[in-house]
Amino acid sequence: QDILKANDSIAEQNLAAFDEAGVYTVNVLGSPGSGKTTLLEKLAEKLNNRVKAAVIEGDLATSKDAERIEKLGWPTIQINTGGGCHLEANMVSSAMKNLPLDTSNLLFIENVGNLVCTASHKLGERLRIVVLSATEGDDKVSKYPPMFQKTNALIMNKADLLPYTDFDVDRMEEDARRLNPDVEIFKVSARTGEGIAEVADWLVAKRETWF
Amino acid sequence: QDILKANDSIAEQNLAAFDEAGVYTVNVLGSPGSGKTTLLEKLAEKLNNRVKAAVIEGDLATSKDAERIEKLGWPTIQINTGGGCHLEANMVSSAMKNLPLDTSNLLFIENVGNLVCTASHKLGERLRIVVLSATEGDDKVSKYPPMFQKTNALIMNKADLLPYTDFDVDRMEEDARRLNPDVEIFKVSARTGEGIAEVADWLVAKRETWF
Ligand SMILES: Nc1nc2c(ncn2[C@@H]2O[C@H](COP(=O)(O)OP(=O)(O)OP(=O)(O)O)[C@@H](O)[C@H]2O)c(=O)[nH]1
Ligand SMILES: Nc1nc2c(ncn2[C@@H]2O[C@H](COP(=O)(O)OP(=O)(O)OP(=O)(O)O)[C@@H](O)[C@H]2O)c(=O)[nH]1
Ligand SMILES: [Mg+2]
Ligand SMILES: [Mg+2]
Ligand SMILES: [Zn+2]
Ligand SMILES: [Zn+2]
Repeated sequence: QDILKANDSIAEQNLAAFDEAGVYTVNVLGSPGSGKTTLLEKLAEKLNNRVKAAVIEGDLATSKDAERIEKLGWPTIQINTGGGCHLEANMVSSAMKNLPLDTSNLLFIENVGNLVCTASHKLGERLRIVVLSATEGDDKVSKYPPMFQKTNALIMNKADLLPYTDFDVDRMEEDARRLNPDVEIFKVSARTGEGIAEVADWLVAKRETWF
Repeated sequence: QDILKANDSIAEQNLAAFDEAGVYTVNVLGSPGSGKTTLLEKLAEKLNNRVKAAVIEGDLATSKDAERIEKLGWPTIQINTGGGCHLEANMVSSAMKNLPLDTSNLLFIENVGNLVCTASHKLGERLRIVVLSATEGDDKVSKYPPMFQKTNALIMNKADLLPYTDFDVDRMEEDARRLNPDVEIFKVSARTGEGIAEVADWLVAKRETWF
């Protein structure tokens, strides 16, 4: 509780710094392999003429995700936690110093793959999106409630694999709205591009509304 | 570190109690939706004449997984962590009291869906298996090393979906053996049953070798 309070106060400082720099910050959450990085890759195509994006990549180890994002031409910083299960606000504070915030207006923070404790650690974001893949099972919303209670959007990814799963989209939606009545729900395939334009439009609109 | 030490000492006590009762305990790990519960459901068919199994189910919320396991006729206890991201040894100590250990010889503990900190919290298990699904991506072994360093077996699940993914099985195997040269690797589909008999045979053999 004290640890979370300390983290939250640093998150507040980050948020103020982002506001000062005119940067709209988005925390991208979801299980390992849900498709967070692939989603960012696909969003780039739809966002590049409309925003100046930068990325903080969080992982236990390797710079694989940062290398993927760099190919998009977006300024990227990789954080390695070593073994830590979630990004913390102080890690974001340090990473921020090495990003061109003055010439950016949208920052994605791809969090460590984790459907649990990433939910309770604010980083200084304005918006949260959770990527849930159709291959994980439709009971994950009810089984991991804090993540879905605390998100602005639920992005159901891998829609292209729905024919090969027993995923009940209606059940996912009902569970999500019961926990979080105002949550935005998108159904996408980061592989085929289906539904990606809608997510991009929503992100651009959220940023413009805030400014 | 002190917290982990305290946890480990309770884990040691659990291990001693399991040995005393002649129960071989298996920690079942993996991301949310990797297929841990489905694997246990499929293993039951192959194990029921050969072992007396019991299960401790760990989740943040709901008893959905315990209800699925109960249908198999195995004694089951559900632990709900509330928000905690991993099972701890003291939770297992309490749960053990409510299981018929004297008439069981194999205990599965299905851990919270999490590829990170479940790796560093011993529960009193003799064996660890990690379920990695072919839909999560072949880079997960290298990106989440502690989990794969500390496991006895890597069970690649959802082999039936391989045709629809870019999962490179060789890369997964190379990364796993580099981190953990003696790791056992199984490729299965908990949906179709492919490869399940081999996992069951290995579990029975591991239990008999230990006794
Ligand atoms: N079929 C299909 N596969 C996808 C889709 N999106 C991502 N994938 C695959 O899913 C795997 C994981 O994708 P990533 O983008 O690495 O997932 P991630 O959430 O960033 O994973 P971590 O950062 O390690 O937590 C890769 O093999 C992708 O090719 C999709 O919409 N459809
Ligand atoms: N296609 C396919 N789907 C599978 C396979 N194994 C499990 N699934 C599906 O994957 C989803 C998740 O399975 P679960 O068994 O609930 O996964 P889990 O690891 O127990 O999830 P948590 O306990 O919530 O962490 C369900 O929709 C299953 O039907 C498989 O081998 N092939
Ligand atoms: Mg990623
Ligand atoms: Mg389960
Ligand atoms: Zn954590
Ligand atoms: Zn944890």
